[in-house]
Amino acid sequence: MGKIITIANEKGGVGKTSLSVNLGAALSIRGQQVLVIDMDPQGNASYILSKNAHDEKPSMYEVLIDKNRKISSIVEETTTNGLSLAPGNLQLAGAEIQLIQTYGREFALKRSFTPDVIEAYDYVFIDTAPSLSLLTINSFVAADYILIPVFSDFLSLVGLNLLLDTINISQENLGSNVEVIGFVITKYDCRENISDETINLLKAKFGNLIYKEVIRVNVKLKEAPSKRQTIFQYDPVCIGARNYLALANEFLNRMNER
Amino acid sequence: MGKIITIANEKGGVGKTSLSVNLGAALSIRGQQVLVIDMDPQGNASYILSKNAHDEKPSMYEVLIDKNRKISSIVEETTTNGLSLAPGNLQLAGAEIQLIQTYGREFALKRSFTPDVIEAYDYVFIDTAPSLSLLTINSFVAADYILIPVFSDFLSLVGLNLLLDTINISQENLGSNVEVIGFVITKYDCRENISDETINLLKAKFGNLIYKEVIRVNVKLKEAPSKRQTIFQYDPVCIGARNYLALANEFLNRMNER
Ligand SMILES: Nc1ncnc2c1ncn2[C@@H]1O[C@H](COP(=O)(O)OP(=O)(O)OP(=O)(O)O)[C@@H](O)[C@H]1O
Ligand SMILES: Nc1ncnc2c1ncn2[C@@H]1O[C@H](COP(=O)(O)OP(=O)(O)OP(=O)(O)O)[C@@H](O)[C@H]1O
Ligand SMILES: [Mg+2]
Ligand SMILES: [Mg+2]
Repeated sequence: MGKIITIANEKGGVGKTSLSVNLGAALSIRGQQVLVIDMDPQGNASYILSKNAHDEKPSMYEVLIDKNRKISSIVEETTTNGLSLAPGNLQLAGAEIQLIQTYGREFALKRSFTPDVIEAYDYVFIDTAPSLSLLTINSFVAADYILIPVFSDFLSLVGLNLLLDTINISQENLGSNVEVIGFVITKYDCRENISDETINLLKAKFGNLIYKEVIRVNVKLKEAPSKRQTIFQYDPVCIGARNYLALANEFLNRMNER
Repeated sequence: MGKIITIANEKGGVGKTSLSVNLGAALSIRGQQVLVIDMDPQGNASYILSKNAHDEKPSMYEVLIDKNRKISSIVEETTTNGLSLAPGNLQLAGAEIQLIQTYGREFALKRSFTPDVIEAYDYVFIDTAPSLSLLTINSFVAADYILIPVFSDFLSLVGLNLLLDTINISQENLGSNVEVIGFVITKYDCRENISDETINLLKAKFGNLIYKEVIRVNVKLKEAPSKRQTIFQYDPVCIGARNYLALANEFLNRMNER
């Protein structure tokens, strides 16, 4: 039975896509079957993982708007074994406006998770846009767990209360059982004091929810997306690749303890 | 007659707030009267500039929803002379849903720009959220110009076509005269090849629209927001402060040439 994990933080540029793509790839290297669903109209995860440009092909937009369209009909293989993609593109922004008028608008994504999808994968990661929009609410309601990436800078902490409040609303008003299972520091620079200050603030507030494995700042992680590659394809021995493998181990250990 | 400039890029974490706050402050140091309007529900610009927490006070939410509420009634002084703030907060996310059902929903912000506001300032900067939502469309329609911040990494280039298409739509469908006046590189790391690669790609595509002055990567720019300070208050002699002053000069020169 696959677990569905939404990667979310409305603060922009804090490593949501990097985490979805590279943790997904690291888990597939560890033998897990992983699906990445791109629910961000920017389509950055799709840009990195898709073998071909998909603006004309059906994507998550069709799945949300057409009840008869299954996720399995849009899933494509990536160049990483064991890692599949359900692409998103800018039409998703249109889905947002169309869904607002419908009944059960917050459940469109959950409705599309038929048993054939869930049983085919060990883990499903949902990459979200940097906003608490209806698409992101859909991703909260459809998920079992939420993983929150943060950069070790102060502004990425400021909005966490709003994020947690919105998750609470999904639980109370929409009957979702989704649970925050952790925070991942996706860019740590040991040379900067602000990094340690920020991490200490996070640990003081969220304790063991903060993953022990951090991803160090690493230019390779910035370069890999320009080649449309995961960190493992771009430079499998760099610190970024090793950090993501260690993170995958911690992730699996934490999941097994549940 | 003040010029209204929207700072926008749906890519998250590329320096929208940093540019709004620090270019605004640099211009006020150069003797200009500047207003920063926070149209991002995250309220990061308000967090940095506001003298007091404003979740309970009226903000841009009230201005958009209540036709009788003027911007001037919510404007507050900041601790920087010549720099004022029209705060935003998380209620703005509610304005998005409420506005969608109304006629002329894209013009709510433009309607609130009465002559008393425009004439009181030399420049009005509008900080936006990392999404092409109705609030951001409002910011396109209400503005004279758009300034686009980019980080020198590849993913912040991928979404630029979508941004420019959306600006086009505002011009064609909503009769807005808004014009993109430039791209600012808000974080340049001369030690990374990806930075030069990205800048060359931008210059090849957008030519002279790319501002010559770049903001170098500088940890002080990361630290200043945690103290709720502009870069000039935090460390007026650091490279970040000098870069923003040079940027303000180029900005004024370009504005005078128009
Ligand atoms: N550990 C790291 N070291 C250096 N750069 C990193 C690291 N992790 C991510 N990056 C880079 O930081 C930028 C932002 O990351 P990413 O795009 O994954 O964030 P995001 O939260 O998905 O952004 P958005 O809010 O736009 O969806 C990207 O260019 C990415 O390559
Ligand atoms: N030149 C720079 N050097 C180092 N850090 C920088 C620089 N410019 C901005 N930053 C930091 O990068 C982070 C992202 O910047 P900022 O929050 O201004 O981006 P944004 O586009 O407003 O984000 P969002 O999409 O969430 O609104 C902040 O922590 C900021 O302090
Ligand atoms: Mg992303
Ligand atoms: Mg911002």
